[in-house]
Amino acid sequence: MRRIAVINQKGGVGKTTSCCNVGAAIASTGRRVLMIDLDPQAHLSMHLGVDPYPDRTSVYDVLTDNLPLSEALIRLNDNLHLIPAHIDLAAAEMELVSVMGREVLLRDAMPEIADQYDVLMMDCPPSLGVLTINGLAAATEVLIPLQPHFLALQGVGKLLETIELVQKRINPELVVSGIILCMYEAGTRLAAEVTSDLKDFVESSRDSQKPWSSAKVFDTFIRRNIKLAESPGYGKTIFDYAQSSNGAIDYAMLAAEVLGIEQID
Amino acid sequence: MRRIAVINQKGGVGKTTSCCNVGAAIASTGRRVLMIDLDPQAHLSMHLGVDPYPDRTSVYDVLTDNLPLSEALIRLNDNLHLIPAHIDLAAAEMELVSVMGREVLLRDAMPEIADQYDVLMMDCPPSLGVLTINGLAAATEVLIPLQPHFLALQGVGKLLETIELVQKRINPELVVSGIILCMYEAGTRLAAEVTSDLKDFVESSRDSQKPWSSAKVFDTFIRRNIKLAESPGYGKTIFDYAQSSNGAIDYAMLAAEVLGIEQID
Ligand SMILES: Nc1ncnc2c1ncn2[C@@H]1O[C@H](COP(=O)(O)OP(=O)(O)OP(=O)(O)O)[C@@H](O)[C@H]1O
Ligand SMILES: Nc1ncnc2c1ncn2[C@@H]1O[C@H](COP(=O)(O)OP(=O)(O)OP(=O)(O)O)[C@@H](O)[C@H]1O
Ligand SMILES: [Mg+2]
Ligand SMILES: [Mg+2]
Repeated sequence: MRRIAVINQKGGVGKTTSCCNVGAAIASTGRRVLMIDLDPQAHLSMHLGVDPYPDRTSVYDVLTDNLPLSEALIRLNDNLHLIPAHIDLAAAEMELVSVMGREVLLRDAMPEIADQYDVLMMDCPPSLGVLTINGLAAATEVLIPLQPHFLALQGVGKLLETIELVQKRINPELVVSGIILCMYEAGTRLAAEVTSDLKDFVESSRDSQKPWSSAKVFDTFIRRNIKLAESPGYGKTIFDYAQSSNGAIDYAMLAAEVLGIEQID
Repeated sequence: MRRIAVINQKGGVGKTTSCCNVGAAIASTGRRVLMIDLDPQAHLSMHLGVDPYPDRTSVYDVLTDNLPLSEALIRLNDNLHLIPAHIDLAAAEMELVSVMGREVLLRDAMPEIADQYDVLMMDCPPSLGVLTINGLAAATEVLIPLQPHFLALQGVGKLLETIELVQKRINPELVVSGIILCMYEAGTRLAAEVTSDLKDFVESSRDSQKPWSSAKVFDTFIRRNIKLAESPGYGKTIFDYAQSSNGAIDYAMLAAEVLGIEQID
């Protein structure tokens, strides 16, 4: 099972939109996909039409009560399941502060479902706290969505530092597989410059021993498309909401690239 | 002295861009403006060409060492001064956890400079932690930048709850003066719908006793403009970087609205 953590401590860069739509595109190929919403904001859950109402079982119960994943999951369709988030996750940071092995609680829940899915995707909150660390500890790989803006580059160093710490101390197999350029303003010099800086950086790490030494900047850029911003309001993926939009085209292409296949229809 | 906190716990919604450019436009009218960068990311400082190098005196020293504001400030021009941020602010949350009156440390530093400026603007990090609370405690009013997207509306309730708590327990004179629509995708139905929802909400609070009962949704929307994303990379305000761009036009109009005057040239 490929276990993918979608991570960036910067807010509003496209983590949830990417997790939702890449996951849905992968599921459309017949592969079995489980999504886990690790964000107290519960935006992935909402994006998939699952309202985080107060009594709903969620990943919060998995982390704080050892609830098995199978008891928290929701079947969206045959190939796409979701473990929703819950507002109580906001308190998890505090509640888990002195719990033994608090960074690996999610990883410990993995074995139960290891042979039931082909791909696991975890949407993380915009922070490097215990929820995101649980995502990193449970993952085999990291996808980093990024907006090609000057200020966006400033946070990448800290993010990579954290990934390296988790890889060294908790999860030796963790790698950064790729950087996703989101909200790409096509035709602007800024997007081209930032993209080129990122590619240089990734190239220069090729012979290093860093967890990002084999990372790529995906060739597929996700262009700005209002349909992508509208679809969460309907609780639908871009493919159910506007299947011929640029947003759907771009995310299908990106998912194909993530899978290493030609294309997804 | 009008003391304005620019606040939204959601990331990447335009807080820094708004603080920088509204502040600069206000200063261009001859009013004396002090900006305080309360974000460990130090994006406001960078936006104004001030690199947060390791030994620089900053607002961190004001909060943790009682350094007077006058000893941390940088004169950008005669009317525009800045108290920069510093990476060490990231540790402030932890360091201040058991300090008596930790929410009013910045407010306590205000008297020294009270008659030296006409407007104070504080750029807050994307969180509701101790740094943002210091901004709220030191402020007379709050500006809330917001991206007119569905998911953006989800966080507003929590933000207003926090503002109300601060107003009740720490700062009775605090009001929300306005909501700034940033990164406005003109001509889209989504932006129009979210804007209309926000206006309805604000109208319905008119007779309440809430701190937002006299808030307005500013008529000036800040349209998406790549120049606004480029200018931080040059350490310049939009007026120094691209004075005839839509970004400059919009922020000058918004600043005029904030001041309650006809226009700014
Ligand atoms: N390519 C795009 N074009 C237009 N809007 C987009 C695009 N990608 C995402 N959005 C919108 O931008 C906003 C931020 O995206 P998203 O929620 O995916 O970011 P995030 O990194 O998950 O944010 P957070 O840090 O709050 O979790 C959302 O309102 C989303 O609908
Ligand atoms: N109207 C706009 N058009 C295009 N780009 C914009 C606009 N406003 C802001 N940006 C860019 O979008 C990104 C986010 O804006 P900004 O940094 O002001 O948000 P923020 O709320 O301060 O983020 P944070 O939560 O990280 O502090 C930045 O790269 C900025 O340069
Ligand atoms: Mg998200
Ligand atoms: Mg900011």
